[in-house]
Amino acid sequence: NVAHGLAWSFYLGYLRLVLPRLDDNITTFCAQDKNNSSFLSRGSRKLLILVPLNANTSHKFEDEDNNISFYGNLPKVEINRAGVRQRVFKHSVYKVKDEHNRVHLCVMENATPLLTLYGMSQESYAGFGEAERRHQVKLFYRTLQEILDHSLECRNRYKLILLNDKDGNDPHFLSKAILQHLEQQE
Amino acid sequence: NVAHGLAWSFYLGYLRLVLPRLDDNITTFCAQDKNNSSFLSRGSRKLLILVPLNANTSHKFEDEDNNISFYGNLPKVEINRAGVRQRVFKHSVYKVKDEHNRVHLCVMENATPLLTLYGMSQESYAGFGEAERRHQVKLFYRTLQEILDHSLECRNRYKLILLNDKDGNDPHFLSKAILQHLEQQE
Ligand SMILES: Nc1nc(=O)c2ncn([C@@H]3O[C@@H]4COP(=O)(O)O[C@H]5[C@@H](O)[C@H](n6cnc7c(N)ncnc76)O[C@@H]5COP(=O)(O)O[C@@H]3[C@@H]4O)c2[nH]1
Repeated sequence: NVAHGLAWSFYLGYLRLVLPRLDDNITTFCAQDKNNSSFLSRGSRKLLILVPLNANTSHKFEDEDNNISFYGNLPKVEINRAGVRQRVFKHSVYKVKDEHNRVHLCVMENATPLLTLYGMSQESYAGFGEAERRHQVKLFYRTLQEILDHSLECRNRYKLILLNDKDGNDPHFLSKAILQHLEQQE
Repeated sequence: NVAHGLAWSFYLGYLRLVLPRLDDNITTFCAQDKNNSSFLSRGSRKLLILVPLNANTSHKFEDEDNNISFYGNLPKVEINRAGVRQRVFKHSVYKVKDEHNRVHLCVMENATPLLTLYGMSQESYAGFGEAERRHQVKLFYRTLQEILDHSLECRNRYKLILLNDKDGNDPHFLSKAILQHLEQQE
């Protein structure tokens, strides 16, 4: 089952390495940030992991929704991995504007393994259609949720956000979905 | 099948992005290298991808075999991926000494997805034993070989090296295996 392995890969090869260091990285970022923006007043100190059901993840959120803008990158993490010296891991910080024009800061990214599911559904001999891909995305989400629930090192350091397909042509579908999840945790 | 998805992920999310740029990166590295070492006289301009059958990949080759030493990192590649701005990809260059004490330069790393296979066999509820893991490594190797054979962008830019288990306690098992493959291509 492709999704099963990708969820484990995402946890063992990434989340387990980066989530324990996230809070310190945010603290360093705030200390260095000249605008003195605060993650605490509005936003989240957890990694928001977006899981779009259609698996077609964008590479730049601001192209999808202009209420989202890139704010900066957290300090990079460097780890020796499988023969690659000082492999770099970093997260991007985004500003998300709500309907009252207030700004929320959050660290977020799409779940990269979804790009593999999408890519496989495009390659004819990977043996993978669009219906199967959707099923695999749901399986990826459930498996990842279960793995993270059992993980002590990652507890309270992430938020998994399953995104339904865009409804119609709402240009602020993405920011609204994110803000809804940010409010839920307060 | 876990290995099937991991092979596709390794290709779609990594090799397909980095292999086309490898030769230029090596050229830049040689130009900047004060020692003026040459990849052309002895060594390889292909990415050596090591696939150890026991999946227990080391993070530092020199810890395994002191005929191998870290030489430097190629110029980093930065790509916007799934919301991570300027995600960094880099390869490490190693010096490998042969039995006549001559030095060969090569770009190599362990196939990172093997770390996932190894990790899964250690987590009790991933549902994965050691015998199954070995089978998955072979399946990973065969699937990856087939994907790369079909890939125009990656042609001639890599060498897949399947490593059997260390025979006994040969401290130079790894360097010998690599050198054997380097000679094969001449
Ligand atoms: N040697 C090596 N150097 C790299 O820079 C690299 N980047 C990816 N990979 C391997 O390629 C495949 C596809 O990667 P993808 O990004 O879809 O999944 C990745 C991705 O979802 C997440 N991840 C890993 N590193 C990062 C990172 N730096 N930023 C964001 N996500 C990351 O965790 C998954 C597993 O990572 P790895 O277990 O290291 O192996 C990957 C994987 O087998 C790499 N392998």
